[in-house]
Amino acid sequence: EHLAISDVSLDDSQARVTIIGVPDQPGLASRVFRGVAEAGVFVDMIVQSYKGKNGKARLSFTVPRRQIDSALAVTARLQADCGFEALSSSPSVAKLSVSGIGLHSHTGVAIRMFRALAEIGVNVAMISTSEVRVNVVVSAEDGERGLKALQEAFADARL
Amino acid sequence: EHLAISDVSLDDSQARVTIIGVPDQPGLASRVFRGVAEAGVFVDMIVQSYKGKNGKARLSFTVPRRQIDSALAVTARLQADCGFEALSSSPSVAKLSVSGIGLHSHTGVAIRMFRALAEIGVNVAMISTSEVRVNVVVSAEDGERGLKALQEAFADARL
Ligand SMILES: C[C@@H](O)[C@H](N)C(=O)O
Ligand SMILES: C[C@@H](O)[C@H](N)C(=O)O
Repeated sequence: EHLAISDVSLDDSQARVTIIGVPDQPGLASRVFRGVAEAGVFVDMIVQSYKGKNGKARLSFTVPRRQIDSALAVTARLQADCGFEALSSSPSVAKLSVSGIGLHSHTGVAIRMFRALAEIGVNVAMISTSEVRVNVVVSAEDGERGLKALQEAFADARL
Repeated sequence: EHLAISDVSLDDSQARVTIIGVPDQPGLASRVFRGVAEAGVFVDMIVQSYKGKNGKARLSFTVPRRQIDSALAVTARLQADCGFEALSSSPSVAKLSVSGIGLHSHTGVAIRMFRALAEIGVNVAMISTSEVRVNVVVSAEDGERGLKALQEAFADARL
């Protein structure tokens, strides 16, 4: 498979907020992110996987590390109103990104990323793919060595 | 806020697979997606939100509708080996996408999307954002009216 990679990068400026047990009804995502934006918090990655057996969704998002306290304050205030089961967060995470060119390459890109990170024992905490880019979140400690592993794994495919 | 939107689109060719209760250890994502690729299934969107209170992750991905059976066969075969708690799927979903230009617009894009869908009572089932694009999955029945609502919501921002 011919992969054409334009960029492999590490963003270690982010923190993570996860809302566990979000009622899966229209309007909740809008309330959460409007509240976070009104508090002046800049959200980077937003990820929601499909609901679980209990019918509740799980929303994760990343914010600049210096804004984690205001992001948590907003979600904690919404918790009672919206019926969230729990909040979890991390003061620092690392986002690893690989950008490919063309629709058919992003699956190949994802598979190669997951394999490269698995081989060095790095756990993938969040995944978000789009047509031209695959983003994964790993622990802050794994950022640098994750980046090195991905640079090697894609060395032959760089544009 | 000046939003610059290059595209609002609906892809109603996809189906969804969700693996509930994935052990959150290095290597699992690699095994799943290598298995799915070896079965010749083309994966479009991959989403993993952060693990829940039970320490297990939840992986959702979309595949062409005609390939849902082989995708489920692969994940069912892996279920016992990898210790997945459950599988869920949908034979048809609708992916709504809005592409923005420039880093600072994608949060504004996401908020406007969520609000537009909330106002017409469309439930957001999955979310995946990247720097230039926001993808949400809704039910197949909500695809067309979701697209119309987004076209109106972003009419003033189209490039
Ligand atoms: C769940 C899955 O992503 C796992 N954490 C892995 O690294 O492969
Ligand atoms: C969980 C959240 O995304 C909800 N389903 C909504 O539509 O807002």
